[in-house]
Amino acid sequence: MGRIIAVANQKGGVGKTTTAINLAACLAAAEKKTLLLDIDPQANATSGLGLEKSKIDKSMYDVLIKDVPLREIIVNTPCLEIERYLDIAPADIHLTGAEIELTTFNKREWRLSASIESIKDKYKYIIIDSPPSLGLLTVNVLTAADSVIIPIQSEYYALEGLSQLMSTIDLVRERLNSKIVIEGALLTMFDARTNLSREVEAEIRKFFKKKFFNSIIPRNIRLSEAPSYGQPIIFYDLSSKGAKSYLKLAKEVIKNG
Amino acid sequence: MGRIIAVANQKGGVGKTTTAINLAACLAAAEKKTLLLDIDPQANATSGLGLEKSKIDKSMYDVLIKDVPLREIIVNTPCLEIERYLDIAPADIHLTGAEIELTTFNKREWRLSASIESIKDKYKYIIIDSPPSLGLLTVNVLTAADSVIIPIQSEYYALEGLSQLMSTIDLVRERLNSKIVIEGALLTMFDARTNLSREVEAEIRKFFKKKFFNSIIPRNIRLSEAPSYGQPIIFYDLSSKGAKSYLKLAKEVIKNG
Ligand SMILES: Nc1ncnc2c1ncn2[C@@H]1O[C@H](COP(=O)(O)OP(=O)(O)OP(=O)(O)O)[C@@H](O)[C@H]1O
Ligand SMILES: Nc1ncnc2c1ncn2[C@@H]1O[C@H](COP(=O)(O)OP(=O)(O)OP(=O)(O)O)[C@@H](O)[C@H]1O
Ligand SMILES: [Mg+2]
Ligand SMILES: [Mg+2]
Repeated sequence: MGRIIAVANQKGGVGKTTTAINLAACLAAAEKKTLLLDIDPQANATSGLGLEKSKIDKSMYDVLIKDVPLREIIVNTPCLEIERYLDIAPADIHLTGAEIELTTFNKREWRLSASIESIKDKYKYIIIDSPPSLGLLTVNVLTAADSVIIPIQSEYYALEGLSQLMSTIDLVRERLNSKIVIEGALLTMFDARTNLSREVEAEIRKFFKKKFFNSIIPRNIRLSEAPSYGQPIIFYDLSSKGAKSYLKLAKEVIKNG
Repeated sequence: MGRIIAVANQKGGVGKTTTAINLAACLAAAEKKTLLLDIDPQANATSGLGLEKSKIDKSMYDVLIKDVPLREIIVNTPCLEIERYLDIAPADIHLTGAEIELTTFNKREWRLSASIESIKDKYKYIIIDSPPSLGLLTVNVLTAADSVIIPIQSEYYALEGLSQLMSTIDLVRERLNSKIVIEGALLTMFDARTNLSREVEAEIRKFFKKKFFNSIIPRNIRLSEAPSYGQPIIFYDLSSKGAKSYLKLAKEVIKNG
């Protein structure tokens, strides 16, 4: 059952949360039972799907640090259209301290992987949104994951951090999780009119070779408006370029198995 | 002498590095002796100013963890136009492990502040670029700083993290650094044509009241092209909107003292 897909890149603001939310929503719309797991202390995936921070009782902090079983924190999505197929394991502000607290635990890289074991078979896909760093929270995500989607903004700095990310993934594969593979690199905020986007695309294709999604996410203002309504793009504006590109991405992920 | 200004916001991709590099370059162009200090493991400020990662012998990692004096790692900027006024304390990839290593040190929040003491009087301004997190590296930056510039992308998620950032700054002021003040909130990647940008602007002005820079940084492709040439915007394209807005910001910072 459940395929665990991490969405990770330590570079900030590259579209990790936007990808995690919209991929999870498109998979649910395709009637695949999906869990969106938010490990980022900013809890953007949690609020971007319309969950109110004040209504969240327990979060991923309680799972990672207080040994609360994952199924006790899982809530159903507020999006009625896909409520039968999409659940969320919310994050909250306490996760900010989790990285330092985790350093004192035994088997600290395995906390997330161990917590997912008990619910893994309830879902076809488990999508995990990570914070912009390569600290213990992201290492936990990579240790739990079957594969990784790497969103890459079509900008210069986005190229800089790739070798650091790849060597971290290699290290996790050698020492913590031998099964992890690259699901694919995903170009985000792509603007075909600029040389910069096209230059970055050429570099990324060379770097990732076959591990490159055909779907490219264009820069699209509707994608950045949707979270303020707590909705995935397919329910905020199905006719937008953003919605079409994430539906295409979900099709590719489903085709991969 | 030296005013220490942190550029901080845990939200990723909001323009921290772009602001740190271009503000430092504009201050140097105004013949104010400036040090740009890069504490981000991604080392984007270091490469964005044209320093080659392979040529960097020692970095901020060695200062924070190995007690190397800060003056030993400081290099002069490769930008000939401002080489008499701009120095850089580079970051490198080893900083990724620094957060975990710092947890074991005594007075771990003070490591940066203590290291700056010895060189503080050599500069009029010390600008510090921080990583996208509220972990020990950013706490070190806030503990060392006299004031904080908060770049805010004109987007929904950028609003979400502000109360978390403000409570961290308040906590640092209470327990670690009573002198720290907000230098100002700086709107970045602003696109006056979109409702989203204008809505976020209204919210930010309400939130920050007087602590709000008049300068607003527009979305400007030249700003994202400049780092691939290792140049600040005022030398890459002085006629661009990006250059004009950062020159205006530098004037405001100089006016503040
Ligand atoms: N394709 C797109 N077109 C336009 N705006 C986008 C697109 N993708 C994301 N955005 C916006 O860009 C900003 C950054 O995206 P997002 O927050 O998803 O990145 P992230 O990698 O999760 O950031 P962080 O590193 O802080 O976790 C957000 O305000 C989001 O709404
Ligand atoms: N005003 C602007 N107009 C257009 N592009 C911009 C602007 N400011 C920054 N950028 C680009 O947006 C991206 C994010 O900016 P930057 O890297 O400075 O943010 P950051 O907050 O330092 O990110 P991180 O959280 O990863 O440290 C970069 O590719 C940068 O070149
Ligand atoms: Mg995010
Ligand atoms: Mg940066």
